Amino acid sequence: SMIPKFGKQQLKNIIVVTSGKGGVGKSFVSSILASYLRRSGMSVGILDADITGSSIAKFFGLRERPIVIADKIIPVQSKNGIKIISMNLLLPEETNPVLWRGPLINKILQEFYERVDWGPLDILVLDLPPGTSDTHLTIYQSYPVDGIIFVSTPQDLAAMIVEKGINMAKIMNVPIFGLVENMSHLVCPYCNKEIELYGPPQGAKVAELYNLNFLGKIPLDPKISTFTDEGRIEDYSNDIIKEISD
Amino acid sequence: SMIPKFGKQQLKNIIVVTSGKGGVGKSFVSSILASYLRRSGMSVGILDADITGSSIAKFFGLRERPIVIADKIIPVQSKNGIKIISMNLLLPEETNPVLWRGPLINKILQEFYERVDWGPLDILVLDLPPGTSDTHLTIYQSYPVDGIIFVSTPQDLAAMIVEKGINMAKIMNVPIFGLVENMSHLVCPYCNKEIELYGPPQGAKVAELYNLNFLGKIPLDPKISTFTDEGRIEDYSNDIIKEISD
Ligand SMILES: Nc1ncnc2c1ncn2[C@@H]1O[C@H](COP(=O)(O)OP(=O)(O)O)[C@@H](O)[C@H]1O
Ligand SMILES: Nc1ncnc2c1ncn2[C@@H]1O[C@H](COP(=O)(O)OP(=O)(O)O)[C@@H](O)[C@H]1O
Ligand SMILES: [Zn+2]
Repeated sequence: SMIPKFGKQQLKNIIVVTSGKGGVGKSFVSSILASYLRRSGMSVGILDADITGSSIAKFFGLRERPIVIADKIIPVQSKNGIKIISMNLLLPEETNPVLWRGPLINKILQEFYERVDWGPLDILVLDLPPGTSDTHLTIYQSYPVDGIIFVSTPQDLAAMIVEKGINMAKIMNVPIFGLVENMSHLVCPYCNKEIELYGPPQGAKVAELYNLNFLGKIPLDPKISTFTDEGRIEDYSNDIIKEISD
Repeated sequence: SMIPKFGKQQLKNIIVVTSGKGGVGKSFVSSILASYLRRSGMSVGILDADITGSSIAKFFGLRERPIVIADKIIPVQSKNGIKIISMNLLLPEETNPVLWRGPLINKILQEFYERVDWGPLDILVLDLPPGTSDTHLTIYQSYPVDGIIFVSTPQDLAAMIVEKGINMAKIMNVPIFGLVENMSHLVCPYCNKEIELYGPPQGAKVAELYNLNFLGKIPLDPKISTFTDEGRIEDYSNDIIKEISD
C-alpha cells in the first residue's frame, strides 16, 4: 500500500484485537489482556478504535474527559494505571450517537494515534469494531501493527465471518499472533453440567485450517457481564486468561 | 435531509431491524420475523444490509448466485418463498472478505434497493450492521423506511449502545416500532433452572425510558445456533415469536 505508515513513537508492541463479527467478546478480550499484562508489570495502553460503539471506557468504569495540554490529548488512566482513550470519553453523554461516515472516522483514528500523548509503552492494544471496512483498512494501512489476535465463538456463523477477517489480514500482510475462542461453553451454576450454548467448540480447528496459533478457549461466565457493567474488569481474573496472555 | 429518498416501488412496508451493538441477534430477529410473516401468507423480502458481515444467506441455507436479467438482479428465494439478497451470495466463497470503504458500501446498498427486482411485497425487512456510520446514514437518509425494530440484550453495555441507535433514529426522524430483548435468560437443559447469563432483563425499562413499545423478550436457546448454522431458520418456531411479530 502506498499510504505511509505512522511512526512507532515510543510504543514497543502494537497489538490489534479483532474478529469481523460483533458481540463475540473483542472488547472483553482486549480488556482482560491489557489488565493481565499491566498486573505483570508492563506499561500498557488501550486505544478503543470502535468509534461509533465504544465500550472500553465503560468496562473500566471511566467517565472523566481526557484533558488537552499544548495540543496533545492526555489519555485517561484506569485504576491500575492502564492508559485509555475511547470515543465515549469525549461525548457529553455515553448514549450520544456518533453519526460519522468513513472520512471522519479515519480522521479521529489518526488523532487517537498521533495526538494522544501515549508516552513510552510496552504494549498498545487496539480494540477494533466489527466488519472489514474503513476502520480496519485505515489501521492495517497506516498503523505499524505488530500482530493481530482474532476472537471467535463456537458457531459456524462466527467462524465464517472471523475467517473473512483472517483472510483480510493475510491479503494485507499483517502478522497474526493467534486465535482465541470465547464463550466456548457454560457450566450451569446450579447443576454444574456443561452446556454448549453455541454448539461444539471449533476454535482449534479454525486455527489449524489457517495455520494460526490457537491461544485457548474462554468459557461463558455469568460473572463477566457483571464486572463489565460495573466498570470493574480489572478485578476479573481467571487462570485461563493467564495462559492466553503468556 | 436534502438527499432525495428513493421511491417506495411496490413495497408496502419497509422495516429496519437494528441495534447499534453487534452479536445481539439482529440477523436472527430479522430472519424469524420474516419467516413468521411469510408463514401467515404475506409476500416478504430480506435485504441484508450488513455488507462486510453478511449472515442472512447462511441462516436460510442459500448459496446460489442471484441471476441478472435485463439489468435487474433477481433475488434468491428461500425454501418458503422469502426473497433474499445478501452480499455473501455475490462472493465466490462465503469466507471472502469485502474490503470496501463507505462510498462503495453506499453504492451497493443503492443497487440492492433499486436494481433488485423485488416485485410487489407486503414487507421488506432490512437487516443492518452494528454501529451508526455509513450504512445507517445512507438507509435512514435515502430509503423510505416505515419503522425500526431495535434488538437489545440484558447487559447495561448493550443498553448503552442500543440507546445510541435509538437516539440516532430520533435525531433523523425515523419512526420506531419498538424494542425486542433477546438472550434474556437461559433455562438449563439439564436441571431446568433459569440462568441470567447477561444479568437481569431490562428491555422493558429501556423501552419505557424512550417511550417505545416493548415487543417482548426471547430467551437463549441452544437449538437456535444449530438452526442458523444448518441454514434451517425457517424451521425454527416458538410461541414468543408469534407474539412479537403480531
Ligand atoms: N466469556 C464470556 N462470558 C460471559 N459474558 C461475556 C463473555 N465474553 C464477553 N461477554 C459479555 O458479552 C458482551 C459482549 O462482549 P464485547 O466484548 O462487548 O464483544 P464485542 O467487543 O465483540 O462486541 C459484554 O457484555 C461482555 O461482558
Ligand atoms: N436467543 C438466542 N439464543 C441462542 N442463540 C442465539 C439467540 N439469538 C441469536 N443467537 C445466535 O447468536 C449468534 C449471533 O446472532 P446474530 O443474529 O448473528 O447477531 P447480530 O446480527 O446482532 O450480529 C448467531 O449464531 C445466532 O444463532
Ligand atoms: Zn443446570
